[in-house]
Amino acid sequence: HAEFAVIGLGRFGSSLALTLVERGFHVLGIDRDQPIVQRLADKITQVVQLDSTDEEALTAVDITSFDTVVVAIGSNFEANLLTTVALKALKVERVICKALNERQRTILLRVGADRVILPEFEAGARLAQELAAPGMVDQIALGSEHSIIELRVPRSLVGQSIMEADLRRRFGITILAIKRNDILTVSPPPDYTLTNGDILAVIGENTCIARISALL
Amino acid sequence: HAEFAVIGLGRFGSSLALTLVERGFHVLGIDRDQPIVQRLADKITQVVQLDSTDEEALTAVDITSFDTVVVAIGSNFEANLLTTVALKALKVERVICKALNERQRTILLRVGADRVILPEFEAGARLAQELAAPGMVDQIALGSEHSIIELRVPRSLVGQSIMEADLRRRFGITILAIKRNDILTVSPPPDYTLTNGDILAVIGENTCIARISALL
Ligand SMILES: Nc1ncnc2c1ncn2[C@@H]1O[C@H](COP(=O)(O)OP(=O)(O)OP(=O)(O)O)[C@@H](O)[C@H]1O
Ligand SMILES: Nc1ncnc2c1ncn2[C@@H]1O[C@H](COP(=O)(O)OP(=O)(O)OP(=O)(O)O)[C@@H](O)[C@H]1O
Repeated sequence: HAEFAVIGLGRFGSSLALTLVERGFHVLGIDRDQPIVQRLADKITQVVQLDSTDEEALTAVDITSFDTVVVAIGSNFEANLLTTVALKALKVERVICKALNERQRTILLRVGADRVILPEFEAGARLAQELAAPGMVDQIALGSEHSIIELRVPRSLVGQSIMEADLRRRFGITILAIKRNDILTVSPPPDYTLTNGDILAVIGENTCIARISALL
Repeated sequence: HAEFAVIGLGRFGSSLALTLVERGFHVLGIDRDQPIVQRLADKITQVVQLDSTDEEALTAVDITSFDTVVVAIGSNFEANLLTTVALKALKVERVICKALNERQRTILLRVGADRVILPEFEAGARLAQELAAPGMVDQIALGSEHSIIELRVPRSLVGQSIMEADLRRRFGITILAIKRNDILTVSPPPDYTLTNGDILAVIGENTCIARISALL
């Protein structure tokens, strides 16, 4: 059963820790700021005040017993870097770091971070994808070549049956399921009539997916 | 054809603007800091230096001609708020704001922001979801009751045919597609043998999805 330690309980770190607790995981929260530790004390499994650049302090809380330690310190890069180096020296299995830019990411990976996240940049790119394809509700990549996307039925297809819409021939995509209000139809039949408000889950190669997005 | 203006070209704002430009959209970037404007001048369709709390300056760049304006100013809440108020007074159609906490979000919505994003909090929650279900590659919600999830085939199912795995009866989920290396099989047949490394795209009610996540 995985256990997590989160060092740095700012916006990113605290929401990470609280969400993991919500999911039933044991979380140790660490921050050097006493008011922050106090505020979260009864919301996270265990919260301690310590300076994470101090290897002895990390050892004292048995940091290596955690499968994953997240270093969620952004604006103090030196503390972030020293903490990451300390965690890897103590042989913590997986260390995930926040960073503020690519230069920091490169350095952290070089000193042994297993993964580095740039939350603000990723959030900006994510919002852009959403704004760029407003009819598209969501999408997941299936390998590097294919995607499943969820989209509102395009106006130009409303009233057509699946057979008439002819999506496989026109766009190379297959409708996996359709959600109409609360009813889900998996592998809908060819005579199913597409109705305004239907949510379609379709699968196809990424180039094909791009072409249907143009319909939206 | 939608056009976007992004006010505040920090990490969140700049990556939003650059990603929209990559997607072929016309973007106006605004920042009061000259070095930032200079650095992005040849990467964004159009970049201007101005103080976004100045309604006249906003009018001078024809801000109402943009369908969507994003206020990506975080640490200066007063500027964020005044800018949002100015944009709505000028009747900008859609205003999306960044905010640093729930209190700021409430205030911005109250003065007319159409949507408020908390990027660091959302990034923390998103990482938590990923860490919480490591066998699960990705997921999309299909309405409030169902999800499509992409998962690595659980070890306990390797070597079984789809019929033997009996996922619909055991877990209430349907396999929509399977990716093996670069081959995608949509609606795989009952005699398809699940192999180590296969990526499954399955659909089901959220409670059922939670139960198969326990297998991972
Ligand atoms: N050496 C350290 N040991 C423990 N905690 C630390 C240390 N340095 C910073 N912190 C804590 O990390 C938290 C987050 O740090 P900071 O605010 O610098 O990052 P941020 O990236 O701006 O945060 P946010 O996630 O809110 O965007 C703060 O609560 C701070 O007290
Ligand atoms: N009144 C203003 N008019 C125009 N630009 C502004 C104004 N106030 C702040 N900015 C710009 O907004 C940008 C982002 O602001 P700030 O750094 O405060 O936000 P942040 O949320 O910390 O950024 P990040 O997206 O990097 O996390 C900065 O480049 C700053 O110059």
